[in-house]
Amino acid sequence: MSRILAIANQKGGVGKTTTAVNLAASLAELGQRVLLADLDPQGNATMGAGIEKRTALPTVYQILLNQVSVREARMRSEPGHFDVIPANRELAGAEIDLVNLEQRDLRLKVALAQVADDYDFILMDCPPTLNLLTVNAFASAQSVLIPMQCEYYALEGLTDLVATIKKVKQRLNPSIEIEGLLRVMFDPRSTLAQQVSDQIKQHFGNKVYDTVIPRNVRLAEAPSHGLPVLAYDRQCKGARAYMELAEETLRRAGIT
Amino acid sequence: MSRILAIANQKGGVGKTTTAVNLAASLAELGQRVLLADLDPQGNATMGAGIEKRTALPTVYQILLNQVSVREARMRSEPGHFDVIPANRELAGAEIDLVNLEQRDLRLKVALAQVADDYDFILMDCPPTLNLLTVNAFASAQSVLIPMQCEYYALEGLTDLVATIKKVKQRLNPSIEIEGLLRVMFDPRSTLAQQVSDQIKQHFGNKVYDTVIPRNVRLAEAPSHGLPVLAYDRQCKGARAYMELAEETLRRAGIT
Ligand SMILES: Nc1ncnc2c1ncn2[C@@H]1O[C@H](COP(=O)(O)OP(=O)(O)OP(=O)(O)O)[C@@H](O)[C@H]1O
Ligand SMILES: Nc1ncnc2c1ncn2[C@@H]1O[C@H](COP(=O)(O)OP(=O)(O)OP(=O)(O)O)[C@@H](O)[C@H]1O
Ligand SMILES: [Mg+2]
Ligand SMILES: [Mg+2]
Repeated sequence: MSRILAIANQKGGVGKTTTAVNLAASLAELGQRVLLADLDPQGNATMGAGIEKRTALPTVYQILLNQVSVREARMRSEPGHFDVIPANRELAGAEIDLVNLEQRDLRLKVALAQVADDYDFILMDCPPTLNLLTVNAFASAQSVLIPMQCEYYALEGLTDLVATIKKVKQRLNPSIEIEGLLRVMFDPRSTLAQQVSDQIKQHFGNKVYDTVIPRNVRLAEAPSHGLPVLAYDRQCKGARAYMELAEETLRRAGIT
Repeated sequence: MSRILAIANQKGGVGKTTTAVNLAASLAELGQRVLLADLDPQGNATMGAGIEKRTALPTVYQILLNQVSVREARMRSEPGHFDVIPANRELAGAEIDLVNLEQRDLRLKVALAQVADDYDFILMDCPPTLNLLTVNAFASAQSVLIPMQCEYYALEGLTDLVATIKKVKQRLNPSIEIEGLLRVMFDPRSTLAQQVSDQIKQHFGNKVYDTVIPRNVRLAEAPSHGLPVLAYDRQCKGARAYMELAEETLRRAGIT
């Protein structure tokens, strides 16, 4: 039975895709069978895993419209050693296409259930908005990993994110929990970052991951080569941090 | 007649809100009458201008549902010396509420037209997604200011953004243009940033603003005090860069 994890935060640019791609690759490195579902019309996770999004067909869009199964749409990320459900800008139409359809919130959950036994982990990279795509991810997930920058707007946005997770818990998925908050692009010399970090520790306690992802330019360079950072520069600070996160994820899941 | 500018990029965290709030304050400092419309359910521009989003009512949401006019919803940003149409998470429901309504793409344009003579500039802070809210902004705007970080995913996203602007130009607003691309959080020591900067100059030519916004922590601190950076620390690099941008914006508009 796989662990299904949504990687979400409606605040933009906080490291959701970077976390999704590199956690997937690091878990694969530790012997886990991983599926990464890209739910963002930007298709960044698809590209970051080395797959050309513009020619990918079918994508998660066709899965949500019940036209194909996950088995038919999944592709292999060669450099990452995990499977990917690709996405591209066609997905931007999903919100309007799905809104009047049956079971619009549960389509992804039903589709992923068919392949649950093939994987140890299923990760979902969410778009920077609390829309039907993110709700589909929350309806499918056992828990939510929340990447966040330790800055004001990202802190501000947590209230709305937690409120949305609570609503999904009541209406669609009673077992959803917050897996943890991951501090990303963390600069220990910044007073603002320290203050925000203290506030989230106070509020979320041990839900805050011990692993902290530092700002490391190699993480920003790797996707331009279509590579997870482990395949781009395995000794850099960013690669080591994501390996540490993968180990902490396994510990938290009781797998060691 | 006011100049109406959409500040948009579906890539998250590239400095849209920081640009919207600080360009508004800097234009006001130069004697312009400015309205800032917050179109993001995150309500960051509302908070960054010093207005409490959680108690703001009516907001842009009621304007889009044709329940109130802009005159009834606008508030004053005391520290910024500009007017604001506030937003909060209630707006997240707009996509679903508007989708089956008449003139769903033109509601904002019609509402803003009623106050066009009150302002020299109307700026719109867009959410990190190419949805109905952003389309409403594009339908209302004469041009689009595109903040961007000089990194791979942001570069990647320009294709989809330009394609969306073209579609709006054909269907809804024949006069829309790209006003310019603004390099934000620019680190001149980074080779990646230099490479991406060269690529956008090659592709967009003089549409790339001369003004470059450096990474400056004061820009990230100011919103936690509900202040534009001009009111928080007017001598810092960030404040000076946005004043420079305001001057360049006036030059480009033929106002000096
Ligand atoms: N730890 C890091 N150090 C340096 N750069 C990083 C780091 N994490 C992410 N980045 C870069 O910061 C930018 C934002 O990260 P990313 O795109 O992963 O965020 P996101 O939350 O997925 O954004 P969106 O909201 O658009 O989906 C990207 O250009 C990425 O390469
Ligand atoms: N030039 C800068 N120097 C340092 N920090 C900055 C700068 N510009 C923006 N920031 C910070 O970076 C983060 C992202 O900026 P901002 O929220 O303005 O981007 P955005 O594009 O509006 O994000 P979203 O996609 O969520 O709407 C914020 O925490 C902001 O305070
Ligand atoms: Mg992303
Ligand atoms: Mg914003």
